[in-house]
Amino acid sequence: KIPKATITRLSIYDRQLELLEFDGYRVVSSEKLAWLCQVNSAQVRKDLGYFGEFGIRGVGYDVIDLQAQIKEILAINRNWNLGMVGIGKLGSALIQHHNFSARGFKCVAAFDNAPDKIGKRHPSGLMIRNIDELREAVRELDVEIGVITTPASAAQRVADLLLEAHVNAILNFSPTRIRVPECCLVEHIDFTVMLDVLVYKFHHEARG
Amino acid sequence: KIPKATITRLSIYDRQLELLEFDGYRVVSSEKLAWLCQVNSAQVRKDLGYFGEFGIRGVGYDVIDLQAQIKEILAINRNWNLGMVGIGKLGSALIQHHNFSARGFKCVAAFDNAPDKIGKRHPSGLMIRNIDELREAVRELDVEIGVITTPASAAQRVADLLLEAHVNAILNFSPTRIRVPECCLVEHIDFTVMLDVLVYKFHHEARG
Ligand SMILES: NC(=O)c1ccc[n+]([C@@H]2O[C@H](COP(=O)([O-])OP(=O)(O)OC[C@H]3O[C@@H](n4cnc5c(N)ncnc54)[C@H](O)[C@@H]3O)[C@@H](O)[C@H]2O)c1
Ligand SMILES: NC(=O)c1ccc[n+]([C@@H]2O[C@H](COP(=O)([O-])OP(=O)(O)OC[C@H]3O[C@@H](n4cnc5c(N)ncnc54)[C@H](O)[C@@H]3O)[C@@H](O)[C@H]2O)c1
Repeated sequence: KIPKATITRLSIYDRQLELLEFDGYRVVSSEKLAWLCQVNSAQVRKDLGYFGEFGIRGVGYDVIDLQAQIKEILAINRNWNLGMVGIGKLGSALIQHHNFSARGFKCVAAFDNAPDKIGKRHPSGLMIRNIDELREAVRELDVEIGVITTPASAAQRVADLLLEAHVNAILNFSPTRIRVPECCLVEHIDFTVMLDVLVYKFHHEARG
Repeated sequence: KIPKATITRLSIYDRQLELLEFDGYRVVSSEKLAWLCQVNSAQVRKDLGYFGEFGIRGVGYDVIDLQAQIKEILAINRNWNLGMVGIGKLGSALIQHHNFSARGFKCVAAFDNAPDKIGKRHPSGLMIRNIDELREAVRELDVEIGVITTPASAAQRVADLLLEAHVNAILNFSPTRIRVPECCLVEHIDFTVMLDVLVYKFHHEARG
């Protein structure tokens, strides 16, 4: 079983490889890739080692090939259809976030329950639908991942509706734990976790 | 040197302990805490082991004491003053995000460069200031952490201004790498990394 930390790092390696390619590099050593990603090079080799033999000992990795291999591992060569629920400030920002679409995630449906939002066209071009029509829209647009960006009080209800509509992968941004059956995968996101990381490092580096 | 993954998990343990306290639990075993946090119990004991002796062998941890100890480790007993730059959809959502303030992070200043936003009061009560006044505002309000929620094209310039104003800890949400000197700490956030994790698990669990 691949550790979650490895998956997260693979995604970080992939982004750095994209930037290296953009800057004109053809080859990168595990030491340099590790330094760019703020991990040690043994970790890079260990993470990649789960998936096979990459690169040339003593030389490094081909920047373009390794990206393709990692993208395949991350199953993001294909497009994933997202449905966003709760088109407030956060939902709206996410729909338009550049990296979303750049990495094969396409927001194909947007849902809300506010009368003044339903039926309006979002700046991205997406029509905001009534959450009551979730089931039909999921079927029609083949929504695979549900993203919850509603207030905490609405989150469990929205999760239940997504599950009823057979959306089994959920990304939850609301600050509450949602309960789902075993067939469903939930990733919870809270940016304040990254603030904690920053604060800890800052606190400890400041103390010396 | 404490691994970053440990810091992230400590923050997750802390949240689960808060929920346990809310549900009336006084003690939790490392097995149960591990299960709630989706890690194995050896990892929990290893992470906490970096910081000392906690809990009672064979019994578990005191839910309230362990929270206090972890919060102290995470240096979030005290308040950290944030300055948000770029009060668009994402910046606005972050200012009002419940968990921010619940964990000792207080947004004390908001900056933008759009004439129709400068001088306006944000719904949270915060006055949106001109980014040109960053230096004075940082000194006056003791801003410790800068949060960049501008478009990618503005991010490096904003980082330079924060550094000039002696803000040495930056949380960057824009989809671009910013360059900073050694004295500055940057955490980059891209929630598409979590989408990658979700997709990988989904892809691999679906294949069986
Ligand atoms: N994870 C993070 O780091 C993070 C950061 C910022 C905000 N948040 C959270 O994201 C959520 C959204 O924040 P926001 O600032 O965009 O809020 P918002 O109030 O601007 O938007 C919420 C939207 O959800 C809609 N909604 C409410 N109930 C609904 C329902 N039952 N079905 C469909 N739509 C519904 C509302 O009409 C509104 O459009 C909040 O829970 C907030 O705490 C999380
Ligand atoms: N990290 C993530 O997961 C994630 C998710 C969503 C959005 N984003 C990113 O966050 C950023 C903001 O997204 P948004 O949808 O809120 O955009 P937005 O256009 O709604 O807001 C951007 C704000 O920045 C202000 N601004 C521009 N240049 C500035 C400058 N030089 N100084 C001060 N303020 C300036 C604008 O006036 C505007 O208010 C984008 O870079 C987007 O790609 C990241």
